Amino acid sequence: SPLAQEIKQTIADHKVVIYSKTYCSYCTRAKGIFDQLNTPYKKVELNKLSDGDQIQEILSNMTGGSTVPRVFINGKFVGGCSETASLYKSGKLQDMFYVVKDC
Amino acid sequence: SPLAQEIKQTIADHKVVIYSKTYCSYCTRAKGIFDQLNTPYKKVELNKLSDGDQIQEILSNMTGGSTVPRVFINGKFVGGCSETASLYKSGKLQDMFYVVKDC
Ligand SMILES: N[C@@H](CCC(=O)N[C@@H](CS)C(=O)NCC(=O)O)C(=O)O
Ligand SMILES: N[C@@H](CCC(=O)N[C@@H](CS)C(=O)NCC(=O)O)C(=O)O
Ligand code: FES
Repeated sequence: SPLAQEIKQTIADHKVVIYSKTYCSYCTRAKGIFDQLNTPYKKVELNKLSDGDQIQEILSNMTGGSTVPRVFINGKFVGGCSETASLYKSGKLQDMFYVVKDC
Repeated sequence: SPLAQEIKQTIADHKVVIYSKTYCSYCTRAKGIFDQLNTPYKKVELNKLSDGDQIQEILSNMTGGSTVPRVFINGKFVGGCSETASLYKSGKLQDMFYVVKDC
């Protein structure tokens, strides 16, 4: 569908995409993590979009779940708030961003 | 107003009252804390009530904020998720429930 294509394009076009709702503290926390890393991200606020429900449904088909936040990095689904926070605490999230050249 | 009276009655009638929304992880967490303590609580799921928005507005007048969760213990406003979690971690929440007789 055109909307599914649009979603796939968004995920391909941005290093980090966060499907979110503006009133949700879990979404605020996920965004805060990327703010901490000084990493730009594309946020899609589903409660502010007329097709927000449809987007959430397509995301459910794509990723197996429809909750927010739904975080994509490098075109891949990474998880929600818990997964993002867990990757951040373990340092694995940072690895997705910084490229250290070998000496 | 009758609705404000109803709210005051609810807060007076139950040891713990949690104003909540069913989809909200912060609300789930607040409820989980009282589940941990094996303490019964009255939950009011605002997104499931036709007058949910009005209740939220009255709560804002009563407590200075309209976010959820909004937790009352012994008829007093205690706070949201952060305050409840903080009281639990410090042991102060438990003190509100167990009465230890002096020897
Ligand atoms: N464990 C998940 C929890 C996600 C979750 O339950 N999100 C809630 C909001 S906090 C949700 O999407 N509820 C349904 C909805 O808003 O459509 C995570 O860490 O992201
Ligand atoms: N720091 C507050 C955060 C409360 C908060 O921002 N709640 C959000 C949902 S997670 C909210 O009520 N948003 C507006 C709404 O749903 O009406 C707490 O610990 O309870
Ligand atoms: S809506 Fe409250 S944490 Fe997501």
